[in-house]
Amino acid sequence: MIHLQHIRKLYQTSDVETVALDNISLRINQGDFVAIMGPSGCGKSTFLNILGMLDNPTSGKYIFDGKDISNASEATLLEIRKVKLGFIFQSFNLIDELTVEENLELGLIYNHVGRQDRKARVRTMMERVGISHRGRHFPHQLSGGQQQRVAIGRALVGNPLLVLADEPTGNLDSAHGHEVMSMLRELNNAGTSIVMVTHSGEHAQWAKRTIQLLDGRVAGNDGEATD
Amino acid sequence: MIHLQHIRKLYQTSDVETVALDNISLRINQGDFVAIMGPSGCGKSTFLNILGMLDNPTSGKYIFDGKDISNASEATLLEIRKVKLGFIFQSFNLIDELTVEENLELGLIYNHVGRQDRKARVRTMMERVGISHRGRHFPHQLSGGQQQRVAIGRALVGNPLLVLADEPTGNLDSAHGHEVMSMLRELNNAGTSIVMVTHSGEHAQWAKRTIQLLDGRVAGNDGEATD
Ligand SMILES: Nc1ncnc2c1ncn2[C@@H]1O[C@H](COP(=O)(O)OP(=O)(O)OP(=O)(O)O)[C@@H](O)[C@H]1O
Ligand SMILES: Nc1ncnc2c1ncn2[C@@H]1O[C@H](COP(=O)(O)OP(=O)(O)OP(=O)(O)O)[C@@H](O)[C@H]1O
Ligand SMILES: [Mg+2]
Ligand SMILES: [Mg+2]
Repeated sequence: MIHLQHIRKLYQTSDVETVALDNISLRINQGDFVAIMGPSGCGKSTFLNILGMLDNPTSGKYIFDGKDISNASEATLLEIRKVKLGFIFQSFNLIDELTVEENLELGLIYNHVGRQDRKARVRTMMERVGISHRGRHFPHQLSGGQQQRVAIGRALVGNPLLVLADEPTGNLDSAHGHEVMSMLRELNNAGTSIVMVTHSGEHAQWAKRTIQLLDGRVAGNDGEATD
Repeated sequence: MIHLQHIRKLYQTSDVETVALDNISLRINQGDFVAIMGPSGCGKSTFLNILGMLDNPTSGKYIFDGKDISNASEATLLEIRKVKLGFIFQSFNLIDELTVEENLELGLIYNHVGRQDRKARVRTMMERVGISHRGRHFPHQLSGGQQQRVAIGRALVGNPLLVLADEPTGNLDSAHGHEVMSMLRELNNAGTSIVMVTHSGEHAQWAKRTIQLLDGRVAGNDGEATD
C-alpha cells in the first residue's frame, strides 16, 4: 500500500543545516499497525508529515498504492488525503473559531454525507472520546486532554483508510489513554491501517510492530522487517 | 507558604455552567514537592493557574506567605509572580517571533542580571535541557519535545522559589523525561518548592507526595494530609 524509499529531509536555517531524516525506507501494508518510537527530535513528526503528504522529502521515493507520488502536484496529494487519510497532530491543530462539534464536522467535509447522518456521526464520536458535554465549547475552553480528544475524533470520524497519529495519548491520563488505544485497535481490526508515533512503550504494545528512529534513521524494529 | 482555602472555580458559557474546581483546600510549604494527578478535565490546569495567580477563584481564599491575596490587584500579583514563580505551561506558550535563546532570556527579564551573566545562564540552561544546537531557531522549527524543553528552561532559568509545572514531560521520551525529573529533584533539594501536574505515575514518584483530583475536588492523597 505504501512504500517509502531512501527518504531524506533536510532543513536549512540561516546558519544550521538539520538532517531531520537520513535515508528512511519503510513498507506499510493494508491493515498494518505500526508504532514509531525514538528520542525527542529524532524525526518522528517529520516522518509522519511526509507519510501524510503534508510535506515533501528532500529526496527519495514515495509509492502510494503502486503510484509514484514523489513529485505529485498539491492537487493530487489533496485528493488522496481527503478520502484516505486521517491525521492526529501532535499540537492538535484545532480551529479556534469553530466549536468542538464544528471541528469534528470538518472530518466529514469530504465524505459527501447528508446533514442528518453527519450530525449523528459527530454525536457518536463525541461519546466515543468522552466530550459530549463540550460540543458547543471552543478549543480554548477545553482542557489539554479534551483538545487532544477532539483532534482524535476529527481524524477518525470520516473512517479513513490510513490513520497517522502523532503522540495521540500525550496529554491523557491512563484511563482515557486506554480508551483511545482500544478505539485504534478496533479500527485496525476492521481494516484501517495505523501509523502511530508514541513516547509510551505501553501504548506501543497495542501495535503489531514497533520501529525505533534515532537521528533520522531506522535504528531497529521488531516484527516485520523494513527494507 | 501557600494556603488555599475552599477554592471554587466556575466557568459560564452560553448554556453550560462548568464547576471546574469544587471546594479545594491545600497547604504548600517551602521545600514541598507535590504531584497532582487525575483524569483529563478534572481541574488540574485550572488549579495550577489559580495557584500561579494567572486566574482568580470564583470564591475561596488564597494566602501567600501569610498575606491574603484573594482580592489583590493585578499589579500586586504581577510583583509576586515576577520574582517568585516559574510556570511551565501545558501548551508551552512560547513566543513565536522570538528565537529559542530570546525565549529563554524572557525567564530572566525580572532578575536584574547583567548581559554577560544572562547569556551565560541561558547557555547553561540550554545545555541542561539539551537544546544548545537550537538557540537561533524559532519555536515552529522545533519538535514538540524540544518546544517543551524550551518552556521548561524558561521557567527555571530565573531560579524561582516556586515552580508550577503543567505536565512537563508529556511530549518527552523516557530518557529526556528522566533528565527533566532529575533537574526538578535537584532544584527541590536546593530549596525550590514544586507543584507538578502529571499523567505519569512514574514521574509522580519523584515528588514527596501526590494529590489526586477528581471532578474538581481532592479525591485522596498520600504523605502529608491536606486540610
Ligand atoms: N474557559 C473555559 N470555559 C469553560 N470551561 C472551561 C474553560 N477552561 C476550562 N474549562 C473546563 O474546566 C474543566 C477543567 O479543565 P482543566 O484544564 O483544569 O482540566 P485538566 O485536569 O487540566 O485536564 P487535562 O488533563 O486534560 O489537561 C474541563 O472540563 C474544561 O473543559
Ligand atoms: N522547520 C524546521 N526548520 C529547522 N529544523 C526543523 C524544522 N522542523 C523540525 N526541525 C528539526 O528536525 C528534527 C526532527 O524534528 P521532529 O519534529 O520530526 O522530531 P520528533 O521526533 O517528532 O520529536 P518529538 O518527540 O520532540 O516530537 C528536530 O531536531 C527539529 O528541531
Ligand atoms: Mg514530534
Ligand atoms: Mg491540563
